[in-house]
Formats: sequence, C-alpha cells, structure tokens
Amino acid sequence: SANKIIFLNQKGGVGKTTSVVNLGAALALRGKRVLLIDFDSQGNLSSSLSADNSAPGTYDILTEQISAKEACQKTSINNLDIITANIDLAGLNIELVNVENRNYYVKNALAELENSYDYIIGDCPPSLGLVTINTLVWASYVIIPMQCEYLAMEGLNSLMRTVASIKRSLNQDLTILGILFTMFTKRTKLANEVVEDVTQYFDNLVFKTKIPRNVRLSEAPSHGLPIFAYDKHCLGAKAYYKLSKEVITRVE
Amino acid sequence: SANKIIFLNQKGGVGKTTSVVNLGAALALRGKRVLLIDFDSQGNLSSSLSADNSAPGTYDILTEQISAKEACQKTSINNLDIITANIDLAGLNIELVNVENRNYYVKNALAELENSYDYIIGDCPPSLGLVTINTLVWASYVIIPMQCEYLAMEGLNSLMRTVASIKRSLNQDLTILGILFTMFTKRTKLANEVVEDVTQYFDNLVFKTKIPRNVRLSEAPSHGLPIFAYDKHCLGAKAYYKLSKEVITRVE
Ligand SMILES: Nc1ncnc2c1ncn2[C@@H]1O[C@H](COP(=O)(O)OP(=O)(O)OP(=O)(O)O)[C@@H](O)[C@H]1O
Ligand SMILES: Nc1ncnc2c1ncn2[C@@H]1O[C@H](COP(=O)(O)OP(=O)(O)OP(=O)(O)O)[C@@H](O)[C@H]1O
Ligand SMILES: [Mg+2]
Ligand SMILES: [Mg+2]
Repeated sequence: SANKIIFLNQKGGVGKTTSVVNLGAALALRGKRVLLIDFDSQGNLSSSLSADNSAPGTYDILTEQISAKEACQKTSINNLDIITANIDLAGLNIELVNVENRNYYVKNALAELENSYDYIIGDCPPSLGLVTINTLVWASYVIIPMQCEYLAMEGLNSLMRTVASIKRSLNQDLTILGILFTMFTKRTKLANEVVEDVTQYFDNLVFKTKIPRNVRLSEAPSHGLPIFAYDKHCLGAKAYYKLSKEVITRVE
Repeated sequence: SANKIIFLNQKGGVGKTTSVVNLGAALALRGKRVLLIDFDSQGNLSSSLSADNSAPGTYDILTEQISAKEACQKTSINNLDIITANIDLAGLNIELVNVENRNYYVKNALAELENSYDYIIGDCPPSLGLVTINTLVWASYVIIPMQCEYLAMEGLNSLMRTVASIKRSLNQDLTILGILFTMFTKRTKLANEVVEDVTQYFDNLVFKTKIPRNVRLSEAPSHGLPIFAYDKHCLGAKAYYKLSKEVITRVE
C-alpha cells in the first residue's frame, strides 16, 4: 500500500511546497504512481501545478461532501495527481475543535486511496493546528525541510518533540524519514555552520542531498510547472532528482 | 497614545520577524520609546533579541496571570522593550475558541500600555488563527512584508480581504500602513517583475524603501542583536533605518 509522507515545519518559507512539488514530480518521472495533497489553505501547492483549486478539494473531503477518490485531479505530468486546497480549509482548524475523533479525520477520509498510489505526499501549512495534527496521525513518514539559517534551527527541537508525542499517543507507525537542507548556498559561512551543527546532532537523519538556492525553482511556480518541465537541466532539478533516489532507498 | 503596528503575512518566511526587530531598533535609535510584542509561539522575535522567553510573556498576559506592564522586559538597546512568547502560546488558538469576547483579549490586555510607548509593534505567526485575529482587532496599522517571489503574490489579495473584513466588523481604525518588499535582489528578473506588478496594483501603499537580501540580517539573530548593534554599516541596516523614517512620516 502507499507510502504516506508529509513535509512539515512550522517555520515559514523553508521550501515545504517547493519540495512536495518537485520530489513528487521526480518520483512520477521514475514511474511511481504519485498523489500530492494540499493541506495548506494558502493553496500554494495547487497553484504551483496550475490545478483548479475551485474544484472540490481537501476541505470538501474532510467535511464529507465528496470522497477522496473523486477529488483527485490529473496534472500535466504523467503518474502525478493532486488534491487541491483553498481558503475554505482555514476554517477547519476551528470547526474541528469540538468534534469527536477530531484527530482522525484525515486518516479516515484518505483510507480508500491506499492502494491506488505508490506515494502520497502532503504539503502542510507553517503551523501546528488541528489540520496539521491530523496529517501527522495519517502519515507514515515526516520529512523536515529546513533553511540553513539560524532562526530555522530554533524550532527544530520543538518540532521533533511534537512528532515524538504524536507517535507515542496517536500514531505508532510515524517515523522521521529525514531532514532536508533547502536553499543551501556553499559560499555562505552561516549556511555551512548550520549544516555542520544539525548534522553533528542528527547524523543519519540528514539527507545527503542538499537542495541549492536556485532562482529557477522560484520561477517554475509562476508557470504552474514542476522544475523538470520548466528547466530540467538546472541545479534545482538535478538535486530533487537525486533526492527522489534517496527517498526510495530509505522507504523501499 | 501609542502607534500600534503589526507585521502580518500568512505566507511564511517573508521577513516579518526580521522587520519587527530592525524597524523597532531603528525607531528606538531615533529616540522613540518602542515596545515589541512576540505573538508567535515559535518565539523568533524573543530569541532575535536574546530575551528570556521562559519569563512570563504574551500567553501569561492573555490568560490574565500577569499584567502587560509587568511582562515588559528591557533589551540591550536603549528605548527598546519586549514582551516575549514561547510554545505555550500555540495552545491559545484552541483555548480561546469557546470563550466570550474571544476577539478582544489582546486589545483589553494591552490597553494599559497605550501611554508608556510611542510605538508598539507586534510580530505575528504565519497563520490567521485566533491570536492573529486578536492582533488585528488591537492594532491601528498593518505592515505587510512580502518577498519578491511569485508564491508570495498569491496570498496578497486574500490577506487584503481579511484585513478589510476585520476593519468592517471589529476594528474601524485599522489601516494598511504599507507593503514592504523584503529580500529584494536587483539582478533577479522575477524580483523586478513582482515589484512592478504589485506597485502597479497597490501604488502608494508600497513603501519606497526596499529591504535588500543581505546575509548580515540573517546572521544578526544568532548573536541576539538587531542589525544596528551587529553591523551598522551594512546595506540591511541602512535600509531599515531609511524605512523607519518613512514609517514616521506615514504615521505622525
Ligand atoms: N531551493 C530554492 N531556491 C530558490 N528559491 C526557492 C527554493 N526553494 C523555495 N524557493 C522559493 O522560496 C519561497 C519559499 O518556498 P516555499 O513557498 O516552498 O516554502 P514553504 O515552506 O512552503 O512556505 P510556507 O511556510 O509559506 O508554506 C518561495 O517563493 C519559493 O519559490
Ligand atoms: N533581507 C534579508 N536578507 C537576508 N536574509 C533575510 C532577510 N530578511 C530575513 N532573512 C532571513 O530569512 C529567514 C526568514 O525571515 P523571518 O524569519 O524574519 O521571516 P518570517 O516571515 O518572520 O518567518 P515566519 O513566517 O516563520 O514567522 C530568516 O532566517 C531570516 O534571518
Ligand atoms: Mg508552503
Ligand atoms: Mg517570524
């Protein structure tokens, strides 16, 4: 059944959405059946792939207006589907507060997709609200993207503690698949210091692949394309392609 | 009485915290009495100024365990005080849901500070939860920091709509003081396109001052210092000093 992965970091702007789009596309290029799910009411994942986020999406599935299977949309990339999100999802953090079983909404709603895909990858918002907690109860793996910046290190320990407490109380299968350095610039002293500190502390958890800062990655979303369709020879594309190999090795 | 300003953008990593620290410090250098308030449970504002975020802070004020005046801490900069935040604040978005008057907690708790400062500046988390809504009900001005990136433009209209709806229903005094471009790189085509698009659409709302991408700004927090104490001659320091002049002109 499907490998369920979420990209999570409550620190904002660390490359969660960019990583979901391009890891997903790389796995699809390698022939895996991949579904991406937008759990962020900003809908950046949906717009990065020119998906129609006025069509029924994550909010409609979680409020049982449509089934998960019906909400899957094809993208321009073969083997790559998406479930979109829009501003409706923002209200769910409040709507779910007083509901029985509020932590299992995502897990229950997405159960029917388990055999249709090899990888299901979720993009989370930069917060640890109820929707995000729901994705931690559903997922089997967490990937933590982090910028090589001082402020990005601050929240890492508290994030690890949150994942550990969900694993203990709500989802024994949950594992941290790895920490992914994003927007890395070799020539910056601070970046190298952060990489050294985090690698010394978390050792094998850190992915060998580092995603370099590459302006082509920030241009691709304005064309609604993953990097492989926008500029397949750039450094960003090569890095995400290499990451997909590492993810497959860790998972399979 | 004090000019109450919040830095708000639900898009993550756009320079909210960096702007609050350095605009605050620049106003203090110009002799204004300034208080910074951390409304983000990540506590990045607190750590950027080496403040003690285990001392009573925003959460303790909003749950009425301590008064706002008692929670003000001095920083290493003259005329610059801070109220800190830590992970406790994350729970408040849920705790406040079923409470009477839940939108006025910040406004009521901070009323006693109005005459002690010239500027009170709040740093918001990258989400539009109940704590953030509370800051919109309290503030007189909103500054929207935005990166010159495609994905950052996506959320701008929905943010403007949120501010307009709070102004209509909960806080008639609320005004958008301006849109601030951050991490701007002159040589990137995408950055110039975004600046052009946003300026054409929002015209006078856009601050003339653009904050350049400058690695010194991302190094300063690891020393717990605003940019003026870390490297007062760098481009980042000059830009925030210039911004403080523009803010004073718009406000006073
Ligand atoms: N490796 C990279 N090189 C250059 N730009 C990048 C890279 N990765 C992401 N970006 C750009 O940086 C910005 C932040 O990335 P992204 O939106 O993916 O982060 P996020 O963690 O999903 O943000 P949020 O917390 O708001 O959800 C975007 O404008 C994106 O285009
Ligand atoms: N002008 C700049 N030049 C270079 N780096 C910057 C600049 N402004 C901010 N940074 C760095 O970029 C990262 C994001 O900035 P910051 O944390 O201030 O954004 P934020 O909007 O507060 O993020 P969040 O949404 O997580 O609260 C930080 O590591 C910061 O040090
Ligand atoms: Mg995102
Ligand atoms: Mg911040």
